Amino acid sequence: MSKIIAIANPKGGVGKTTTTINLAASLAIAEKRVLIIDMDPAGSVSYGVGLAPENIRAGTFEIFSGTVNLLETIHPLDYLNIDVIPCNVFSSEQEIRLSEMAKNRIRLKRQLMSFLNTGKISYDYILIDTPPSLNDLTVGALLASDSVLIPLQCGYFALKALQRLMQMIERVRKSVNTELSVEGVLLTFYEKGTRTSMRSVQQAMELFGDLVLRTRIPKNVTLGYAAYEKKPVALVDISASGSRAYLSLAEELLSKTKPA
Amino acid sequence: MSKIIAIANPKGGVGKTTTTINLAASLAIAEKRVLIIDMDPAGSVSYGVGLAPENIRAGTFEIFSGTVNLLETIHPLDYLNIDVIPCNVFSSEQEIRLSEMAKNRIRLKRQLMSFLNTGKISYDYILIDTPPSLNDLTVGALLASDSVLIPLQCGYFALKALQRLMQMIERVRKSVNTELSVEGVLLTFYEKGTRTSMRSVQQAMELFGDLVLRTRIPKNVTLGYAAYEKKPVALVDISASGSRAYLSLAEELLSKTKPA
Ligand SMILES: Nc1ncnc2c1ncn2[C@@H]1O[C@H](COP(=O)(O)OP(=O)(O)OP(=O)(O)O)[C@@H](O)[C@H]1O
Ligand SMILES: Nc1ncnc2c1ncn2[C@@H]1O[C@H](COP(=O)(O)OP(=O)(O)OP(=O)(O)O)[C@@H](O)[C@H]1O
Ligand SMILES: [Mg+2]
Ligand SMILES: [Mg+2]
Repeated sequence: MSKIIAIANPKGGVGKTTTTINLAASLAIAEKRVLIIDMDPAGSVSYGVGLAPENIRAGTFEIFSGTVNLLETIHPLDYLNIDVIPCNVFSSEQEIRLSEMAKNRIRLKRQLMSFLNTGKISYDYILIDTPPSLNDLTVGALLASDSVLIPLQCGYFALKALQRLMQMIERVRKSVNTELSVEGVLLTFYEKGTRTSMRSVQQAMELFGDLVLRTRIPKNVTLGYAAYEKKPVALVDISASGSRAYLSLAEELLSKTKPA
Repeated sequence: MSKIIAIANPKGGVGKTTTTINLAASLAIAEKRVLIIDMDPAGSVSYGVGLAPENIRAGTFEIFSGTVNLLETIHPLDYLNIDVIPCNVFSSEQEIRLSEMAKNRIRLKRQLMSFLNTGKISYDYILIDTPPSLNDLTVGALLASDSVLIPLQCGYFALKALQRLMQMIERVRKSVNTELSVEGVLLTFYEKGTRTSMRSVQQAMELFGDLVLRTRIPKNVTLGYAAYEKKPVALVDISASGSRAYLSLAEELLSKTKPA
């Protein structure tokens, strides 16, 4: 059985895409079979893993338009055992078209369930990157997921964004996806010993208690640089603090999952 | 005649709200009359200027629902000559309701024009903060604006986000707002002398040429800290590099505007 995790926070620039790519890489290094689905028209996942636009045959757009089988949207990476379903939107017409089709919020859940039930490919983890918004694409991802991983940038907290997200999770739980849980709150851009990060840890603990994950992702210039190299940070410099943090995040999540 | 500038970039966390608040403060320090309109349901503007939820009577929600006069949505700040129209969305129901009403994309332009034509209040500058997305709220802001200021974070460029934005600006120009121009591209999180920032400057110049503003906003911890103090950075520490940068941004924009 695959574990499906949505990576979400409507606040922009908190490290959603960076977490999706680097957690996937760390799980793959731990020999898990991983699928990444990109639900953000910005398409940062494909850029960040080096999947060039000209090599994209189909993607999230076709999941909603239903013109191809989900299998056609899957692109294997050549350097790690990770598959990617890119968000293949390259013009504002397509983006408007996708947001109209995404009103059918249950679409991703339906397509994913029927694909997984065929048993053609099985994954240990499916990670879904979401846009910085609470729109139909994000809600569609929440409907399809078992849990939500919430990156939280240390610093001035967009607490309001979190309240909006928690309310939406509640609504989704009451409607179609009663089992949706919070996988954890992940502190990102953490700078040990600074007043800002210490205050953020304290505030996060007060608000979320045990949901705050032990692993904290440090502010690490190699994480930003890895995006230029279009590779997960572990493949750019395994000794970087960002690489070690995402490897320990994978370990922490693996230790939480009860053996199937 | 007011100059209306939308601050937009669909990439999250690049400094849109920080630029809106601190440019407004710098223009007010230069004795200009400024209005900020928040079109982002995250409501970061109100938080960042210290406008508490309990003091908000009406805002962007009522602009679209039409239940009050636009004058009712205006909240003057007590420490600088700045008025704010907050994005007063506090639940996911209201947020869904606002995004439905925002389909009437021309609404903001119409409401703003008819209000300004009454001459009750006149502003030198109206700055519109937008959400990290190319949704109806952002497009509505572009329809109502004279120009777009594009914050661009130094580092890994979300070039795709820019392409989407430029395409949308083109569409808006061809439809209702033929005069929409690019006010400029503003480099943010700039770190003098680092490889990443040097490369970003070079890439921005290649892509945007003269549209790249001379002022660059440095990465400055006081800018992040000012958000905790709920004040523009110039009022927290006028000697901080972030304060000086936004004051010089105001000067650069003022020198570009031909006297009315
Ligand atoms: N821990 C970190 N240390 C340093 N830089 C980081 C870190 N995490 C992310 N970054 C950089 O910060 C920027 C924002 O990260 P990212 O794009 O992953 O955020 P996001 O939440 O996905 O943004 P969006 O809301 O636009 O989807 C990127 O340039 C990324 O390379
Ligand atoms: N030049 C800077 N130096 C340091 N920190 C900054 C700078 N500009 C912004 N910040 C901080 O970075 C974070 C993101 O900035 P901000 O919220 O203004 O971006 P945004 O583009 O409005 O985000 P969103 O896409 O969520 O609306 C905030 O915590 C802010 O305080
Ligand atoms: Mg992202
Ligand atoms: Mg903002």
